[in-house]
Amino acid sequence: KQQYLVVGLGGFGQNLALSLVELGAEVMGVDRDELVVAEVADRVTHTAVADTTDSRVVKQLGVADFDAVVCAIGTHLEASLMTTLLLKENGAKKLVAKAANEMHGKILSRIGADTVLYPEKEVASRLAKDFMASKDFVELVPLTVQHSMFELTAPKKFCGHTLQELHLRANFGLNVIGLKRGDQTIVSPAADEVIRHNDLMIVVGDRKKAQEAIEKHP
Amino acid sequence: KQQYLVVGLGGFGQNLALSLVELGAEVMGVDRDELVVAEVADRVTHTAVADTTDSRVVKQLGVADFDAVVCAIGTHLEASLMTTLLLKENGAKKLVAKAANEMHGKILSRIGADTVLYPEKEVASRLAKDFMASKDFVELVPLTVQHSMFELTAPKKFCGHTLQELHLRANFGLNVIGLKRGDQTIVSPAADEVIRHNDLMIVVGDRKKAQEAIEKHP
Ligand SMILES: Nc1ncnc2c1ncn2[C@@H]1O[C@H](COP(=O)(O)OP(=O)(O)OP(=O)(O)O)[C@@H](O)[C@H]1O
Ligand SMILES: Nc1ncnc2c1ncn2[C@@H]1O[C@H](COP(=O)(O)OP(=O)(O)OP(=O)(O)O)[C@@H](O)[C@H]1O
Repeated sequence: KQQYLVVGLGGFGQNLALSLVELGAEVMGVDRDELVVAEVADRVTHTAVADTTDSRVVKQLGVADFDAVVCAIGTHLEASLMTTLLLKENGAKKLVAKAANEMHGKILSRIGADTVLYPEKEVASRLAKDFMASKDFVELVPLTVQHSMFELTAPKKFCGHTLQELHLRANFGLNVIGLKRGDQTIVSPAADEVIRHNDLMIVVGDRKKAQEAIEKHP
Repeated sequence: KQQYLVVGLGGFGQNLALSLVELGAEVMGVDRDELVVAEVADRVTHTAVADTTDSRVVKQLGVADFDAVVCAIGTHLEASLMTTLLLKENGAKKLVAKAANEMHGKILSRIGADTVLYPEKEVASRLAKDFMASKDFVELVPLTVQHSMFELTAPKKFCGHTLQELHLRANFGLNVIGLKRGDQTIVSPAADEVIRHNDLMIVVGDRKKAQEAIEKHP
């Protein structure tokens, strides 16, 4: 069974500890604030009220036994750095640390964090992309510099035609892997599937080619 | 040109304002803390130092002119609720608010937020999934209840065979849309592409069938 140590049980740490438990892992949660620990004590495998800037405390956590260790102390910079350093020195196999900003993150990497997370930056950047995304071309997953998986609103010119007739792979190198129609999704649609008005085509291919397909066929 | 109003320029608000500007939008950033506003004033279209719990302040922002308005005041609960209410009353077309926890989020929805965000919860949940994901089956994008796009580590039995020979679509309904080999990604691989040891297959299809493909072919 997978075991994780989460130090710092603020918004991020608590949610992480609880998500891991939900997925079947064993989780040890540590925070110096007893009220915060009390909030999750009954839902997390083990908890402890402790100050992880104290090397004696960290020595006793058995850090090296965990599959991964997460330092989720965000805004208390000194505590975050001290804790991360101690976790690394005590043998953390995989060390993830949450950073409050880029400078903080750089230091965390230098002192031993294998992965540095910027939750606010990540979600802010996703929201900005969602706001700015053109409605008929929504990128879902980038695959390479040129290719990705995206959702295209079926251009009018495609409607009433079968996938076969449209020659999307031949003309644009586009692989239509799915069609969203209302609240139904058809995965791997057949060549004789007829495109209807308002269909959302889930496509894999070159972004520029996909833009061409929308613009050249309005 | 798209225009956005971001109230609260903490970690989340600042990153959002800057990401939007980077994507070509016009952004108005507001915060009551002049030091915080000073940090981004030269990189955001317009800024103002103001207390958005004051209805006279919010009246003057021209809230209804923006494509969307974001209340990024996280931990100051009262300010977050007051501001969200005032933004709604002043005509926000699309109102997004950041919540510190579920209770806060519920209230924000009731008083007018169209979308409530929980950045820490979102990233914590993603990290938990990444930790717990089996190494040879990584889900990338869910498509329907049954189908998704995922990465499969090529089972030994596949290696040395062409995609054609493996009959993955015929036997498992799997559409191999890409192959990751080292740091190269081949999108829409040809039928005569030979699978090599350590190839990561990017596949669209039924999850259970994909698991079967890995297990039945070790
Ligand atoms: N020396 C320490 N030892 C153990 N826990 C600590 C220490 N210093 C701070 N913490 C804990 O870390 C937790 C997270 O810190 P804080 O809430 O400041 O971070 P945040 O980044 O604002 O939180 P969030 O996770 O909500 O985004 C707090 O519950 C705090 O008690
Ligand atoms: N009444 C108000 N009017 C305008 N701005 C406000 C008001 N109250 C708080 N703010 C601003 O909101 C910003 C974000 O608040 P705060 O930093 O507490 O949220 P957070 O959720 O901890 O931040 P983060 O965005 O880093 O996750 C702060 O810069 C603060 O000055």
